[in-house]
Amino acid sequence: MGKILAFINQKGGVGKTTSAVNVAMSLAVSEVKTLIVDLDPQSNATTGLSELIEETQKNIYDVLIRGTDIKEAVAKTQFSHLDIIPSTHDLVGAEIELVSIMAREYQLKTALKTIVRRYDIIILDCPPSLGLLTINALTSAHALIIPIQCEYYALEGLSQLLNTVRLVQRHLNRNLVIAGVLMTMYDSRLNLSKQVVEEVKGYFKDKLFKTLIYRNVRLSEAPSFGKPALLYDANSSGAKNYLSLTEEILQRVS
Amino acid sequence: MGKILAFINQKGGVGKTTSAVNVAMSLAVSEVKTLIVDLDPQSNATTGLSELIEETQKNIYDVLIRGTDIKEAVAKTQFSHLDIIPSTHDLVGAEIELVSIMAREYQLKTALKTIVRRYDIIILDCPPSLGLLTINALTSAHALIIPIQCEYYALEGLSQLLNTVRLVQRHLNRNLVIAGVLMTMYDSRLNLSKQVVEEVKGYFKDKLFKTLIYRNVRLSEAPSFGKPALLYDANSSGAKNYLSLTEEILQRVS
Ligand SMILES: Nc1ncnc2c1ncn2[C@@H]1O[C@H](COP(=O)(O)OP(=O)(O)OP(=O)(O)O)[C@@H](O)[C@H]1O
Ligand SMILES: Nc1ncnc2c1ncn2[C@@H]1O[C@H](COP(=O)(O)OP(=O)(O)OP(=O)(O)O)[C@@H](O)[C@H]1O
Ligand SMILES: [Mg+2]
Ligand SMILES: [Mg+2]
Repeated sequence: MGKILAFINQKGGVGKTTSAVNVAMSLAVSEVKTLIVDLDPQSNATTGLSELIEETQKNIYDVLIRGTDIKEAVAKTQFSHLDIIPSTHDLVGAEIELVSIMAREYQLKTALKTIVRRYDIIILDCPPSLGLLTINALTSAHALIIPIQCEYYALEGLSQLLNTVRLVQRHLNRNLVIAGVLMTMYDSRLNLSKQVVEEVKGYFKDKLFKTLIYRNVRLSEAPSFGKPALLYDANSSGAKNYLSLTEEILQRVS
Repeated sequence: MGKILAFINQKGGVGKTTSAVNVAMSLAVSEVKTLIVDLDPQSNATTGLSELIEETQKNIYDVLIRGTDIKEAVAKTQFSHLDIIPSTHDLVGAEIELVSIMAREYQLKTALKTIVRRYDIIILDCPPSLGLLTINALTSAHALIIPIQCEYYALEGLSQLLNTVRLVQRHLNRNLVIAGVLMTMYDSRLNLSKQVVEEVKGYFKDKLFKTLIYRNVRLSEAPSFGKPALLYDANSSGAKNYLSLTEEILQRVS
């Protein structure tokens, strides 16, 4: 029975997509049947995997707003253990369009129910907001991972994020847990990086993943080739960081 | 008569807040009467200037949703040429609450009308989305500045952003122009940075500001002291980059 794992943080540019894409790839090479769902109108996860995708028919907008069967939106990749439900720019209207739909917070959960048995892990990449797309992800997920950039502003929004998680746990998804907190773009030469890690460790304690994702240019180059770092440069620190993170994730969610 | 200038890009973490805060400060020290309005529920701009703010009463949520007089939300800073309208976490609900308000796209424009004469430039910092808060900013603004991070994913969302700008120009704000496109977090050691700049230059031509904002740790340290870079470390490349950018902005918008 598939575990649904959402990557969430309303702060922008903290590494949600980079983490979702690279964890999905690491899972697939470890023979874990994986589906990644791109819930961001910017469609960055769809781009980051575009070289691998065989053929897309429908997308997540069709599923959430037009009521298309989610099976029609699943696209295969070159890897038998990795499928994707792509996003589209049309999704930018979904936040407003969802407002007036009955049971709007459950649209994704209801759709995923019909395919969750086919996968071991389903990964949800979310936009940088706490709107209805992210609420749908939190309502469907078994667990969430919070990527936090090693920057001061990234600490700011955590209390708001945790408030939203608590509200969802109380009203929409009683079983939702925080699988872990992930430090991203760590630069060992900067005091700021070390200070932010200490602060987060003090607050989240052992929820913090032991793996730190170091700043690594290969991670930001890979998307321009439509591939995760593991395929673009398997020897890069970025690819290795995400492989070791994935092992930690499997220990926590299986 | 004040010019309203919005910093907009739905891609997260591209330097909207860092640019809004540091440009506002550079304007104020050049004796340009400046107001900065924080439209982001994360309130990063409010944090980035928190050391300077004297006393806050109301905030932008009170103005947009509760109909409070905008004059009550204006907070003075230690600098006579810099005022701020702070944000609040309550704003996270505003995207949904605005949906059902009459003339929802004009809430900010109507409010700003009553104070625009007091300032030479009003700066709007926006959240990473194309929702109603950003639409309110685009409807009120005379011009917009698009910060673009020197990263591949940052190129992805530009067509969507330009589509939204065109829609706003056609239906909500006929006079809206793009004042300029700003490259941020430029790292001269990385080919990726150079490639992205070339790509943006090819597309936007002389809309691109000549000033590039280089990656500089002082810019990301300053917010933890509640100050813009100019006050935290006036000799930093970050502070100097924003001073020279501000000169370019004044030439374009005056
Ligand atoms: N560890 C890293 N080292 C270097 N660059 C990174 C790293 N992680 C992410 N990046 C780059 O930083 C930028 C932001 O990352 P990403 O787009 O994954 O964040 P996000 O949280 O998904 O952003 P958004 O909030 O817009 O969805 C991207 O250009 C990405 O390539
Ligand atoms: N030139 C720069 N050099 C180094 N760090 C920078 C620079 N510009 C911004 N930063 C840092 O990068 C992070 C993202 O910048 P910022 O928060 O200003 O972006 P944003 O577009 O406002 O993000 P959001 O989409 O969440 O509103 C912040 O932690 C900031 O301190
Ligand atoms: Mg993303
Ligand atoms: Mg910001």
